[in-house]
Amino acid sequence: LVQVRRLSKTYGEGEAAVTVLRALDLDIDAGRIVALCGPSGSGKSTLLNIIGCLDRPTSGTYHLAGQDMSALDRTAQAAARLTYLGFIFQSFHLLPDITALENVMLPLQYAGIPLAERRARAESMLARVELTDRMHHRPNQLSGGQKQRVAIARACVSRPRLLLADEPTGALDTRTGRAVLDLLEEIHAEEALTIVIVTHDNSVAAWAHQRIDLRDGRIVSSPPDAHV
Amino acid sequence: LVQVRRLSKTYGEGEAAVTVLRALDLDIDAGRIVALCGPSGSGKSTLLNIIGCLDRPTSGTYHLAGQDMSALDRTAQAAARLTYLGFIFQSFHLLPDITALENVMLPLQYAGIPLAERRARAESMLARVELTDRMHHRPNQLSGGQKQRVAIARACVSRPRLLLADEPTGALDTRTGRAVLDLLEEIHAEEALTIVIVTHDNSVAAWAHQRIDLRDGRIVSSPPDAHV
Ligand SMILES: Nc1ncnc2c1ncn2[C@@H]1O[C@H](COP(=O)(O)OP(=O)(O)OP(=O)(O)O)[C@@H](O)[C@H]1O
Ligand SMILES: Nc1ncnc2c1ncn2[C@@H]1O[C@H](COP(=O)(O)OP(=O)(O)OP(=O)(O)O)[C@@H](O)[C@H]1O
Ligand SMILES: [Mg+2]
Ligand SMILES: [Mg+2]
Repeated sequence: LVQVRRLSKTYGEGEAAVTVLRALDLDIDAGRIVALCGPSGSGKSTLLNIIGCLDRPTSGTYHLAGQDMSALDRTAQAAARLTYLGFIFQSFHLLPDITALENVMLPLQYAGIPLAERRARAESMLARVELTDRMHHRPNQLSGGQKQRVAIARACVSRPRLLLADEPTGALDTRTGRAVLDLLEEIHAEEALTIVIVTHDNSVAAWAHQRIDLRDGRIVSSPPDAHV
Repeated sequence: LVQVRRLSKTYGEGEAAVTVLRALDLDIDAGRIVALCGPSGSGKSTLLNIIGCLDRPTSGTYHLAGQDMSALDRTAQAAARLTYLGFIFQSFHLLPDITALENVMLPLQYAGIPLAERRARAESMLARVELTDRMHHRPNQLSGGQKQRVAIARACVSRPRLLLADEPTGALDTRTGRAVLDLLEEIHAEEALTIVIVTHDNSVAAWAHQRIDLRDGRIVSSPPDAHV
């Protein structure tokens, strides 16, 4: 499903250039749950953003379901994100002026789903992350872990084919984090969802099917082709 | 050092009222390291903000070093925060248009410290959180864990008497998180710094002198007077 070849990413130029990803190769089969681990600053979010079509590599190729994503223009990339991808951001990126429920309903609006069904599906997803009693709060009326769960619900509600999760349990206590993993596992079982989950938590990495380690922009500890 | 009596906090009014803290009692001796734990949404950040003079209780009292903080006006509260308190926010709150180094220098500027010394102390603190090679980056050029470390350096550089840390290792890998705890332990040893650290990480709670558990706005698992 995901095929990355000789992927590199450099910020800045000349003396100020910072190379963050270094000619990475990576293959992820459909339906796999892959944990992406590594030290702070090693390039995990950068790699996830490129896979999620939120950023472009400096060089190398990225194919999603056989399609060369670097060949797409911005409009086509945005369409791919809407129909195919779900993204849970490390800093959540909720819309501040609408409620948790309205935030979760938003991806379904772009998909043209009628109001009653949008509301029902969003309420159901918020119940699954245990936020029913906070769904009419706006983000600044929510705790850190509550905002994280809204971001999780929003990413899952549109039933994506590929879910990209950047440290989705980072702000959660153990029990709530486990409830989130249970939710992801249920959706995975229902739909053979492919999941790439960046995490610092070894128990989350152990929960995944396979673990990939990143260090200084290189994959260091997985099978020779990094085929998972 | 910290004395909280019958502290309550309620947001909203009437039907929309949400009671987040419920008549809490808490005593923290100077020089102690206290871990504050509890489920997502239990009131940890709210309690920390009140202790840090960033918010006011709905009822009850809070004394810091014998002084009734609820009796202070906004200006006096701001002065207390500058001279006495260091705060590491759950969402960092770095100034986006200046570099990491400039962010860390900022508290010293308010203290009237000359430029050369501000720079030297900020560079030293950034080195202790392993960010020397990123100190001229702005926050949007930093990873999640790098931003967290800038927030940590900024809170420590002014040598506060009371450090309030809201999940300071949440975005960090195990090794970097351990380096942060080592830094806090060194400063604590140098100056008998009092630390209240909100955390979901049991190894961080174990590192502290004492652990307090919060559940639905009440302290549930510590000695009868919650005296630590
Ligand atoms: N402005 C507000 N209006 C209404 N409710 C609020 C407001 N701010 C916070 N809350 C509620 O207060 C409760 C406690 O929030 P707090 O941020 O203290 O939790 P927390 O223990 O820090 O959680 P986490 O571990 O998720 O960070 C939450 O249930 C939240 O929804
Ligand atoms: N716009 C930018 N300009 C320069 N360097 C950048 C920029 N954005 C990110 N970086 C650098 O890229 C590196 C990788 O960042 P990335 O966010 O991918 O790390 P990460 O593995 O997700 O870290 P964390 O675990 O701390 O979230 C970091 O060292 C960061 O300083
Ligand atoms: Mg990251
Ligand atoms: Mg919190």
